[in-house]
Amino acid sequence: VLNMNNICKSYYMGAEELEVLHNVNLKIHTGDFLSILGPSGSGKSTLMNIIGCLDVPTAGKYLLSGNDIDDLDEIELAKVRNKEIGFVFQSFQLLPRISALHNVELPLIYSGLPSPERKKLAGEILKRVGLADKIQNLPNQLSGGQQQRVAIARALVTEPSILLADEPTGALDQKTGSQVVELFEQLNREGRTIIMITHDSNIARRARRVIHILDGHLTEVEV
Amino acid sequence: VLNMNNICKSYYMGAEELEVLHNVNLKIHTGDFLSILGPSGSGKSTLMNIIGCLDVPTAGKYLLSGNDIDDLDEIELAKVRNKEIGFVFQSFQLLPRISALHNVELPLIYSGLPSPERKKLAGEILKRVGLADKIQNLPNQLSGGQQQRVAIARALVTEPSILLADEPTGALDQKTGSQVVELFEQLNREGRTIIMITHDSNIARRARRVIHILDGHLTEVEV
Ligand SMILES: Nc1ncnc2c1ncn2[C@@H]1O[C@H](COP(=O)(O)OP(=O)(O)OP(=O)(O)O)[C@@H](O)[C@H]1O
Ligand SMILES: Nc1ncnc2c1ncn2[C@@H]1O[C@H](COP(=O)(O)OP(=O)(O)OP(=O)(O)O)[C@@H](O)[C@H]1O
Ligand SMILES: [Mg+2]
Ligand SMILES: [Mg+2]
Repeated sequence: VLNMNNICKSYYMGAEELEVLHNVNLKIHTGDFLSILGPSGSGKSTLMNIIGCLDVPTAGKYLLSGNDIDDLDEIELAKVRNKEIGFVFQSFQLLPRISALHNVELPLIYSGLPSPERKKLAGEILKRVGLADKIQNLPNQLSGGQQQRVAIARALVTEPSILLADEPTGALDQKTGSQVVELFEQLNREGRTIIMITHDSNIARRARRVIHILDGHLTEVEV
Repeated sequence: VLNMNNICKSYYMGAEELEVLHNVNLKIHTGDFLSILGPSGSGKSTLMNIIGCLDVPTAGKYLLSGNDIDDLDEIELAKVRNKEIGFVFQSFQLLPRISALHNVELPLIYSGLPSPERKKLAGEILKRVGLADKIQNLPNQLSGGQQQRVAIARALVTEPSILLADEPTGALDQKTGSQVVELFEQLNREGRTIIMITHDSNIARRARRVIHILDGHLTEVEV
């Protein structure tokens, strides 16, 4: 479903160029459960943003569901993103002035679902991540790990075929983090593709494929 | 240096009251190295904010360095905070429009240090957390774990006698996280008091005292 060929990514700061991803080659098949491990600053979020079509590579070919993303304009890219991909951001990116429930409902508004159904689906997924009694809280009325779980619920509410999770358990204790991974395992059994960045080798081990990244170079490790 | 007696803390949302800390009793001595473990939503950050005088308890007595914080007004509280306490926030709280170096220099500006010395001290601590080549980057030009390390550097640059760190390794890989804890261990050998919230039992074990928190109740565990 996803085929990256010699992907490079550079950031530019003033006159300086910093190449962060060097000729990354990665094939992911529908239904894969993949984890990406690597030190801080090694290029994981950069890679994830390109996989999720939130950023474009500086060079190389990226085919998503058979579409070459170079051929897609902004509108088509947004359509692919909203329809197929659920993204859990490393920094959560919740809207600060609306409740947990409204944050999770947001992606369903874009897909045109009427309000009673939206509230029902959003409430159910918030319950599944253990936040049934926090749905009316604003983000600043939630703990760090509760905010992270709202971000996870928001990514899952549209039932995406591909879930991209950037350090989804970073703010969670062992038990709560394990419950989140159980949720991902269940989604994967339903046939969804899961790509998870993590620093926790216990969490990484629960995937079926493990990719290591070091200074923007990938190596696959036998699981 | 720190004595909490029957501390309670409630949050109010509209007409609802949620008591998060229930009769917390905690004594911390100068030079202690303490870690606080507990599930997401159990009250760790709430407790840390009261310890760091960023929030006031709803009931109970809190003596910091012999001062009853009830007797201190806003200005005196801020003075104690800036002089004695370094705080690493769970959400980093970096200023987005200034560089890593300027973010770390900020606390030194309040203490009236001239610019060349400030830049030197800020540059040194950023080097110690592994960010020598990132000092001019803005926060959104840094990875999650790099932002966290800037927040750690900012808390340490004033050489506080008490360091409060709320999940200081949450965004860091094993090796980088361990280097940060080594830095804390060194500061503790110099006599500084370290209080660290963490979800990682490997990290917690490196402290000399371990406190568990569950639903706002504390228990101390033998290390
Ligand atoms: N907008 C940017 N401008 C310049 N450099 C950037 C930018 N964004 C990221 N970088 C740099 O690119 C490198 C890779 O960043 P990235 O966020 O992908 O790392 P990461 O593997 O996700 O790290 P972490 O585990 O700390 O989140 C880092 O050294 C970072 O400083
Ligand atoms: N401003 C607020 N208003 C209402 N409730 C709040 C507020 N801040 C925190 N809470 C609630 O208080 C409880 C404790 O929050 P706290 O941030 O102390 O937890 P925590 O132990 O730090 O969790 P985490 O490990 O997820 O960071 C949570 O259930 C949270 O929803
Ligand atoms: Mg990252
Ligand atoms: Mg917290």
